[in-house]
Amino acid sequence: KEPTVRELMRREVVTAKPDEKVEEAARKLIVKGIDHLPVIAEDGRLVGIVTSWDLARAIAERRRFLSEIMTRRVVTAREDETIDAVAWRMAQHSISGVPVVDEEKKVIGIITTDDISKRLVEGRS
Amino acid sequence: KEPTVRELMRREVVTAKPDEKVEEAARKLIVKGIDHLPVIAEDGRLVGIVTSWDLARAIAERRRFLSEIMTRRVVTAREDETIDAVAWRMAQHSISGVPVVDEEKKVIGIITTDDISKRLVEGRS
Ligand SMILES: C[S@@+](CC[C@H](N)C(=O)[O-])C[C@H]1O[C@@H](n2cnc3c(N)ncnc32)[C@H](O)[C@@H]1O
Ligand SMILES: C[S@@+](CC[C@H](N)C(=O)[O-])C[C@H]1O[C@@H](n2cnc3c(N)ncnc32)[C@H](O)[C@@H]1O
Repeated sequence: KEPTVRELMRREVVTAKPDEKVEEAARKLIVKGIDHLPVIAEDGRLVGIVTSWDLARAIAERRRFLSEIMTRRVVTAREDETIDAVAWRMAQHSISGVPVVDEEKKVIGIITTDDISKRLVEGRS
Repeated sequence: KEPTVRELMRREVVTAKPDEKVEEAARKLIVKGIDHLPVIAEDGRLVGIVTSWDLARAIAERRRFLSEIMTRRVVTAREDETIDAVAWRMAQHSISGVPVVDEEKKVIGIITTDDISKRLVEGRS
């Protein structure tokens, strides 16, 4: 049987707010050793995503707030999708990770190419 | 037959120098849409690696030169290794990419978990 997103996703998701400073977001990524921060508005809606790559862009473009560098059209996944479908979607968009959302678009997890690559090995051993 | 690193690695490798400014490295990552920069000394030796995650750290710790943030003990791969072996090594070290080196430790390519995840899908279709 094909593995699903539900089996591989991480449920503990570190997030950020649009008015947060770039420096605060950087500290969150470093403390947790992660690369992705879904950006959540006051009302709980997913309004963007920021990766360590966007923070590199903040350096190159001297930006100070997440709202200036975050990507607003977020590519996501649902937990009942196959790993294949999500790996394909990430390859199409040249991205390394997607938030997993429920039917109300609430973020319930995150899955990255690191998780998929790791599965490839675990699946064989 | 198991796929090898040689089949999946990218041969065009963007690199940096240890005395380069963080801002210059950030621009290189942004222009190419990549996350990894092997750091090469004047004599051509691989002396470190910097990722977009390290640049996030440069923001959090207010550092200005690559020599201050680069990782010096670089995890690498050889081109005749299997994808499995390299995916396992990256999972063990919680890293997303490794430079591919020849027998003289010269960098001849790079392979990331994005490349491995993409292969998983291509392999099935
Ligand atoms: C093209 S990717 C390449 C660099 C890196 N691998 C990464 O995923 O960020 C860089 C851009 O993709 C965006 N991005 C990453 N994950 C995303 C997602 N799930 N939905 C939309 N954009 C995303 C980032 O915000 C960033 O601007
Ligand atoms: C633990 S990883 C997690 C974040 C991110 N996924 C990444 O790979 O950078 C972050 C650290 O791993 C280091 N790193 C990344 N690739 C490496 C490699 N091939 N060899 C040694 N260190 C590496 C980076 O320099 C960074 O300090």
